[in-house]
Amino acid sequence: VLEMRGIEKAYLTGEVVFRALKGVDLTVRRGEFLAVGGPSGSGKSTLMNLIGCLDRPTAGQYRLAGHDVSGLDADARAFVRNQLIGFIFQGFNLLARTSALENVELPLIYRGMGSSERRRRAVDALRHVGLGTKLDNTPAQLSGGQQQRVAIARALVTEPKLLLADEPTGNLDSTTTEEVLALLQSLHRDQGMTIIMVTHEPDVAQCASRIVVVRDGLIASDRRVETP
Amino acid sequence: VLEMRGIEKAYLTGEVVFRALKGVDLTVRRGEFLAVGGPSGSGKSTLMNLIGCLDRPTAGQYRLAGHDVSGLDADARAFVRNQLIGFIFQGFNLLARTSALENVELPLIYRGMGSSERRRRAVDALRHVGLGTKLDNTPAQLSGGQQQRVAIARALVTEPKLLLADEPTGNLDSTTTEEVLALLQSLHRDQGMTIIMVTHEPDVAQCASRIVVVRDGLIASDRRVETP
Ligand SMILES: Nc1ncnc2c1ncn2[C@@H]1O[C@H](COP(=O)(O)OP(=O)(O)OP(=O)(O)O)[C@@H](O)[C@H]1O
Ligand SMILES: Nc1ncnc2c1ncn2[C@@H]1O[C@H](COP(=O)(O)OP(=O)(O)OP(=O)(O)O)[C@@H](O)[C@H]1O
Ligand SMILES: [Mg+2]
Ligand SMILES: [Mg+2]
Repeated sequence: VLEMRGIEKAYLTGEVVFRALKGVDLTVRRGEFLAVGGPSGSGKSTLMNLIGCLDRPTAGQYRLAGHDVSGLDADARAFVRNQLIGFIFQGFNLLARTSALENVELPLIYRGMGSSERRRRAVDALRHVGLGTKLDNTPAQLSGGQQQRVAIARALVTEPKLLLADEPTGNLDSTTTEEVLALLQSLHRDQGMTIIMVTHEPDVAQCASRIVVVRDGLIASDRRVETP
Repeated sequence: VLEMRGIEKAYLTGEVVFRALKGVDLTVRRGEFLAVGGPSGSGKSTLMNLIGCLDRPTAGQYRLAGHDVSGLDADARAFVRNQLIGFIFQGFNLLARTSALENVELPLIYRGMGSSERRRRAVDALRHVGLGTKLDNTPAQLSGGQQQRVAIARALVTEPKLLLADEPTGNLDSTTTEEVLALLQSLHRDQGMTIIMVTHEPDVAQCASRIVVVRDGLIASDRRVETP
């Protein structure tokens, strides 16, 4: 479903050029479940932003679902994202002045879905992550783990073909983590959703069938693992 | 060093009253190292905000370092915090438009420290968490784990008597987590710093000598453990 070749990303801070990604090759087939690990600052979120078309590479080619996306402008990328991708951000990126329910409805508004169908699906998505009693709370009225779960619900509400999850369980206790992982695994099994998940936790990485380790802007290892 | 009795915190959302803390008794002596665990939404961060004088309880008494703080106004609480407490927030709470270095200098500015001494200490604190090459980056130019480490450096730069750490390693890989925990343990051992740390990770909780579990706004268990 996605193919990256020679992907580079450099940032300019003042007069210093920092090479966050130095040449990444990555091919992911439909229905795969990948875990991405590696040290803090190694380039994982940068890679996820490029895969998710939130940003453009400095060099290299990127084909997603058969189309060359490395050349697309901002509007075209936004369209691709809304159609195909669900993104759980490391920092959640919720809208501060709107409720949990409205935050989760937002991607459906972009799709032009009618308001009652939209509401029904958003309520469902929030119930699936245990937030049925928090629909009207704004992010500031939610705990860290509850905010994380709103971000998860928002990413899943459009039933994306590709889910990009950047540390989706970092603020969750072990029980809630297991519930979220069980939800992701069932979507993977039953709907064939392709999942790429950054995680620092070995237990969480074990849900995946392939583990990619990023180190210093390069892919250090990429191997299949036995899933129990 | 701190004593809470009958502490309650309720929030009003619309017309609904939600009781986040329903009557907490907690006594912590100088030099203790506590881990606080419990399910997402159980009240851990709410408790930490009250301990750290960032918020006031709805009911109950709170004495910190011998003074009754439950009755203090906002300015008095800010003074107490700056003098005694270092706080690592679950959401980091960095200033978005200022560099890592300036973020870490901020508590020292409040203390009236001269600019060259301030700079020296802030650079040291950032080096201790491995961010010596990122001093001028703003939070948007830092990875999630790097932002978390800036928050850690900022909390430690004033050499606080009481460190309140809300999930300080949630975004860090295992190696960086070990380095941060080693730093906290040496401050605990050598400077007698009192530490209260919320964490979901069992490995991290094992550094503490006492574990408190919060469940549904109450303390469900509070016991001492053997530290290796
Ligand atoms: N300003 C607020 N208004 C309404 N409810 C609130 C507010 N702040 C917190 N809450 C509620 O209080 C409860 C406890 O929140 P708290 O942030 O203390 O949880 P927590 O134990 O830190 O959870 P987590 O592990 O997810 O960080 C949650 O159910 C949350 O929805
Ligand atoms: N806008 C930017 N300007 C300059 N440098 C940046 C920018 N964004 C990221 N970086 C740098 O790129 C590197 C990789 O960042 P990235 O967020 O991809 O790391 P990460 O692997 O996700 O780390 P973590 O595990 O801490 O979340 C970091 O060293 C960071 O400082
Ligand atoms: Mg990251
Ligand atoms: Mg919390």
